Amino acid sequence: MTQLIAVTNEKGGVAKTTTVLSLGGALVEAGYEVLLVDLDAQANLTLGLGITPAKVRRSVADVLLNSASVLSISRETPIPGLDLLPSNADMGLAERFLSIRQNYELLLKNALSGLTSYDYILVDCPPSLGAVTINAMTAANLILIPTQPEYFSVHGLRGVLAAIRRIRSQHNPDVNYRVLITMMDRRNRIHHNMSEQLRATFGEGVFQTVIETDTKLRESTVIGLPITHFFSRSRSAIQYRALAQELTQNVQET
Amino acid sequence: MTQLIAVTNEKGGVAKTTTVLSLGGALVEAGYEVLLVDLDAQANLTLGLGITPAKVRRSVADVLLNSASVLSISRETPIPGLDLLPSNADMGLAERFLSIRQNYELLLKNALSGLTSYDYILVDCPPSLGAVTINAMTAANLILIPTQPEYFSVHGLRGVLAAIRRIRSQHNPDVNYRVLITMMDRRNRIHHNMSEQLRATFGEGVFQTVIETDTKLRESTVIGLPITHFFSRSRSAIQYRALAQELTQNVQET
Ligand SMILES: Nc1ncnc2c1ncn2[C@@H]1O[C@H](COP(=O)(O)OP(=O)(O)OP(=O)(O)O)[C@@H](O)[C@H]1O
Ligand SMILES: Nc1ncnc2c1ncn2[C@@H]1O[C@H](COP(=O)(O)OP(=O)(O)OP(=O)(O)O)[C@@H](O)[C@H]1O
Ligand SMILES: [Mg+2]
Ligand SMILES: [Mg+2]
Repeated sequence: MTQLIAVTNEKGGVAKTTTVLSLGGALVEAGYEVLLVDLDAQANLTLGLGITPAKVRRSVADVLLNSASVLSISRETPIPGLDLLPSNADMGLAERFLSIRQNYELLLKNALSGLTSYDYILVDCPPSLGAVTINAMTAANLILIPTQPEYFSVHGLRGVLAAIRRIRSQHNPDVNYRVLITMMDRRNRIHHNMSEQLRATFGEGVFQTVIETDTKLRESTVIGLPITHFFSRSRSAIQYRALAQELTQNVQET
Repeated sequence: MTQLIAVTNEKGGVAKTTTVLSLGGALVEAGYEVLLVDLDAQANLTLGLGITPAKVRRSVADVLLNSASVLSISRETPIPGLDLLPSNADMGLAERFLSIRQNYELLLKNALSGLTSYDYILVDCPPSLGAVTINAMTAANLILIPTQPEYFSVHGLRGVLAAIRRIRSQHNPDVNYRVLITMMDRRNRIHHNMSEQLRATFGEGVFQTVIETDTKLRESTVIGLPITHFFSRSRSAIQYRALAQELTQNVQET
């Protein structure tokens, strides 16, 4: 049964795209068939796989706005078993014009419903809680919320959880969520305190796995490969593999 | 003559809010009268000044959506000479519903036009190029673009510059822009290479002042004060003062 995971947080720069790229790489290494979906007009996920967004003629925006089929836009990536639905600047139009349609929240879920050959579909969201992110949350089995252990990030969880409550009451009552601590600097006192606070507040709702800062991740985005396939023995590759293992063992109720 | 500076970048987590807070503190220290405007539904600028967004009943959203007067929502902050137009979650509604109005781009410019007693108005934008950010760019004399010297951030400038070209051709032909390098780690090779690339591409269009990583900035957000008033001798307080000086001396053509 295909598991769809929406990776989202209204807070910017918390490693949403990096998590989709790296977790995707780790899941493929573990033998799963994986589809990545780029819902951000910035198209960083597309860029992070070595594809120039300006050269993408048909993107996920065509699927959402013009009912293009998913298969007509999907691409293979340099990694066998890892496919991509790319984004481009048109996604900005989707953000502005989707919400005036009736039942716009279900567009992504319906478009992806036939893709039963994938074990996991990972969706990268923009830093907002607008129409595009709502689509991803409505289609999701799990909402994975990357969070830096910093004041603005932790405060921002409130808005994301309010959106999840709305989604549960409308179209997706069974969706779970889990928080992933990212870009953690173990020597930093604020990071330590905020991580403790997150575990105290969310308990099982926080992944055991923590992703620490690792400058190799910055290098992998320039090269256009997930960290698992760029620098296999790096700290972040090892940590994202641990995340993939934790995820595949138990997508828990929260 | 009041100078309005919109601090914006579609890329998330590049220190837009931190720059508005810190630069605001530095300008007030130098004797200027300053108004900060929070246009982000996350309301991090409001939070960073010690105000709980959930308790803000009337925000900038009321000004944009319901023609509330600016004076009816403006607040003093703990810092004399530094006032704030706060945000709250209603700003999400502004992002969704503004763009269907005729000439929506001019709403902020018109609302702020009577505030001649301020020397500087600094506007914090959400990580997007939607209707709210377009309002800020249209009202601005200068668009300040904080950018981390990393691949996704530098690539994202393309989208911001395209938006500036559109704004110049429509309602604001004289607006300038300048890039500010933020969260720089001088020991990091990628940061060094990307900074060189930015200077080679933009020349004078990049501030001389660079803001380096400084964990004291993280602590100041928790306390609710700009870094200049929280830890006056810290590296980032000194660098944001240098930025204020560079800004007040020459808001150059780019
Ligand atoms: N663990 C890490 N260690 C060091 N750098 C990291 C780490 N994770 C991500 N980064 C870097 O931090 C920056 C922010 O990450 P990323 O772009 O993935 O965040 P995002 O949440 O997708 O941002 P946005 O809100 O703009 O979509 C990127 O330049 C990325 O390379
Ligand atoms: N120079 C710096 N050194 C260390 N940390 C910093 C620095 N500048 C900002 N930060 C921290 O990095 C995080 C991101 O900064 P900030 O929230 O200001 O970015 P932003 O661009 O406003 O994000 P968003 O796109 O979500 O609005 C914050 O937790 C902030 O405290
Ligand atoms: Mg991203
Ligand atoms: Mg911000």
